[in-house]
Amino acid sequence: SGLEDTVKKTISENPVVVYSKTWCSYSSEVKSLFTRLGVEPLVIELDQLGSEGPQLQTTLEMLTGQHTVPNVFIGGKHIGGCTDTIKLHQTGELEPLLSEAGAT
Amino acid sequence: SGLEDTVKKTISENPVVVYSKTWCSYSSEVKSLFTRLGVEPLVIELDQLGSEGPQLQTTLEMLTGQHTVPNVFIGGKHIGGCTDTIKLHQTGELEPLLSEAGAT
Ligand SMILES: N[C@@H](CCC(=O)N[C@@H](CS)C(=O)NCC(=O)O)C(=O)O
Ligand SMILES: N[C@@H](CCC(=O)N[C@@H](CS)C(=O)NCC(=O)O)C(=O)O
Ligand code: FES
Repeated sequence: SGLEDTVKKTISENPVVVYSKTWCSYSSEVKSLFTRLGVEPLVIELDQLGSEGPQLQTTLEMLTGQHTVPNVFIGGKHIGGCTDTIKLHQTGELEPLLSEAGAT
Repeated sequence: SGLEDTVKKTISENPVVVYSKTWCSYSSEVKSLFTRLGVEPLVIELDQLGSEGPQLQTTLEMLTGQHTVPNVFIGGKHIGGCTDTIKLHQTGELEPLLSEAGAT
């Protein structure tokens, strides 16, 4: 579908992409983790897109199996949510993914 | 107003009250902290009450200055949100509040 192609294009053209909601603290937490690491992700706020927001969220669920926010991609690969990203950071696996994707 | 009286009655009659949203991870985090401490808070899911949910949230904001969830009360006193409750736990101040309120 059109939205699937949009998501695939977005995640392949940007090293780090975060699908988020402005009022969600887990989304804020993962955004601020990237900021602390000196990374500027492309952030797409699903609650700021009108009717396209829920459609995009459904598309993300079809592509990744994950309907929740935040939904994080690095180097075109689906990473998961906030707890997944934090865990990767704690085990030292996040930084190599970021440098491989050209984000740092 | 009627809702203000409802909230005042609820927080005075129950040792621990959490106003929450079912899909919010910060709300889940604070609920599971209480569970780990052996406390069974009264949980009110604002997204399960139809049109009364947003009205209740506005009432909570008028009473506490806080419009966000989770909104936690112990012994009738306004505690704050998730990070506030976790901080009190980390400094050892939460347990005395819970036993004073008769929650443990
Ligand atoms: N463990 C996940 C939790 C994600 C999660 O539950 N997100 C919530 C908001 S904090 C959500 O999208 N809820 C909507 C839903 O459950 O439908 C993470 O760390 O990202
Ligand atoms: N630091 C606060 C953050 C609370 C917060 O921002 N809650 C969000 C959901 S996770 C909320 O209610 N957002 C609605 C809004 O901002 O209007 C806490 O720990 O509870
Ligand atoms: S909506 Fe509360 S943490 Fe996401």
